[in-house]
Amino acid sequence: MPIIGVINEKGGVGKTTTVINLAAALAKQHKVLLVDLDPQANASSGLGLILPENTTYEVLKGEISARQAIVDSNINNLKILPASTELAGANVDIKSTAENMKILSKALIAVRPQFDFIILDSPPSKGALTINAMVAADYLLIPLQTEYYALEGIASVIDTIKRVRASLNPKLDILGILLTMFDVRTNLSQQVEENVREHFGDMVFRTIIPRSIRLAEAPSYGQSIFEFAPSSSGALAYKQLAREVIKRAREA
Amino acid sequence: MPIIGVINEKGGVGKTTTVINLAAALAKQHKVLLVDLDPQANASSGLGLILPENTTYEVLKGEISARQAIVDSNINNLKILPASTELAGANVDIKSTAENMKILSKALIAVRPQFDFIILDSPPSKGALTINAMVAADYLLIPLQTEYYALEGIASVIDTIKRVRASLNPKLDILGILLTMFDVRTNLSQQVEENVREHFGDMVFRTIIPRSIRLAEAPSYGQSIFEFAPSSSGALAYKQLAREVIKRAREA
Ligand SMILES: Nc1ncnc2c1ncn2[C@@H]1O[C@H](COP(=O)(O)OP(=O)(O)OP(=O)(O)O)[C@@H](O)[C@H]1O
Ligand SMILES: Nc1ncnc2c1ncn2[C@@H]1O[C@H](COP(=O)(O)OP(=O)(O)OP(=O)(O)O)[C@@H](O)[C@H]1O
Ligand SMILES: [Mg+2]
Ligand SMILES: [Mg+2]
Repeated sequence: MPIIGVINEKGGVGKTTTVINLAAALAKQHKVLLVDLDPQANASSGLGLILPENTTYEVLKGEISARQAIVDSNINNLKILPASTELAGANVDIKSTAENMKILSKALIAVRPQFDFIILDSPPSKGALTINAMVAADYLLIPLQTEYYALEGIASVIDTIKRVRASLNPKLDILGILLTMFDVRTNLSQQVEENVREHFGDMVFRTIIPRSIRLAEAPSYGQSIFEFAPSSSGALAYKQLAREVIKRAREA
Repeated sequence: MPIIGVINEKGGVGKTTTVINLAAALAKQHKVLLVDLDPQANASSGLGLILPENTTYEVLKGEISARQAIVDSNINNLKILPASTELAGANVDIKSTAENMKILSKALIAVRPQFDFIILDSPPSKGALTINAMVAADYLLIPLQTEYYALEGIASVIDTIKRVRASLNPKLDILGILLTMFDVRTNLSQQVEENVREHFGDMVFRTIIPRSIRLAEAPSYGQSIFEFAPSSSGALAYKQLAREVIKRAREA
């Protein structure tokens, strides 16, 4: 089963929120591993993990195996390979050689058979951590906030993916572009949606994630949207996304 | 007069929106230079500059002087040193030596006397571009989205600032923490405000930037909020912020 990287160099577009809630939705019927590659460690803290002992930093430095760093989350069938702020050093420490961009991919080989899905969260940059995620992944999911700067930046994201596919990971494919923080009350969201569907057609998920304050409140309780507000618009949208992701991963 | 860096490693908290609209507000009575250090080049495109010839990339590599890259914006008294996507290479190319972290600071020495304020936009990371901004700056303004992950990350931002002050830029001071995207309808924004004012007291600007769709629409027209929607809540807030920034910079 697939490794899905959730990436976008643009900041604050809903990468972490998508990783946590998609992973939680998939965990209802599948065994899921969430890997946090962001030095901000939002995916780890958003699920209630604070200052974990072993993290992706030690795994990327080759000091411990992925198995030693994986811990349970408070959600059944969802395990986490957490991050810590020390990971910021990795973007500097890891020289950008082709070999170093494959560290994560190699580290996950041993644990991959235990999971049906592995979901990777990445920082808002094109640095070594994000490239490691793109090399380890089979598919990439690109969250796209329905606003001007995020739309403008999408071409650069696609360009980086093409370059990684050509040089480091030939099997890499785009699972889809996910519209996030969609506000039905504004023209801006609708204009961005029209524009994106026109340019990218079927690459765009049918599921749209609405702007919903419940999604922003859930991480302060260390919960996914399904524990925090199970009948909110955000919960329904991520449940629908999970169905669409399973369908796309199967058909690929 | 001061060089103000607008920084926060957390993505999407309103750094670029603050840089553009604060610079535009200050330009009503002062000569202002906006320096775009973000490879996404959002501050450049948000003011209508597309694919500029000379950018901060060439300046940081020492190929041209800052003066050669500075161009007019469509706003009186506001000039821009634009960015381009090639800047992403700088985060990798520039080896993190102390000397290299001073490149921007040195490049701005020659042009500094022409301006009353220089405002720096930076990417969502702790890489070489952001450190260069922190070394060149006299003051830092930290936009803080009133949501959980942004609040959680503030300690790491302050920590990075202390380390840069101790090793590379002893004069560096925090001008203030700016609450952004404040939504009066939600408890989350109010809880974050209470929390931040309790911890950081007077360091927090009195001005709060409300969530306003007009601020998100303006960049698609290449305009600041003052040309796009001069009587909107966003325009009033950034005008007030400019007054508070001038007062803090004078009193420091
Ligand atoms: N659909 C949504 N509705 C409302 N708020 C949301 C939604 N999705 C995310 N948020 C909130 O918006 C902010 C940004 O989202 P998030 O942190 O998930 O983005 P990110 O892309 O992971 O950011 P970064 O680039 O810093 O890693 C967070 O405070 C989050 O709680
Ligand atoms: N006060 C506000 N009200 C509504 N929307 C806002 C506000 N401030 C910023 N935005 C919008 O939110 C998004 C994120 O803001 P912006 O791009 O300025 O953040 P940033 O910190 O510069 O992001 P990055 O980390 O990617 O550089 C943009 O689409 C912007 O138009
Ligand atoms: Mg994130
Ligand atoms: Mg920005």
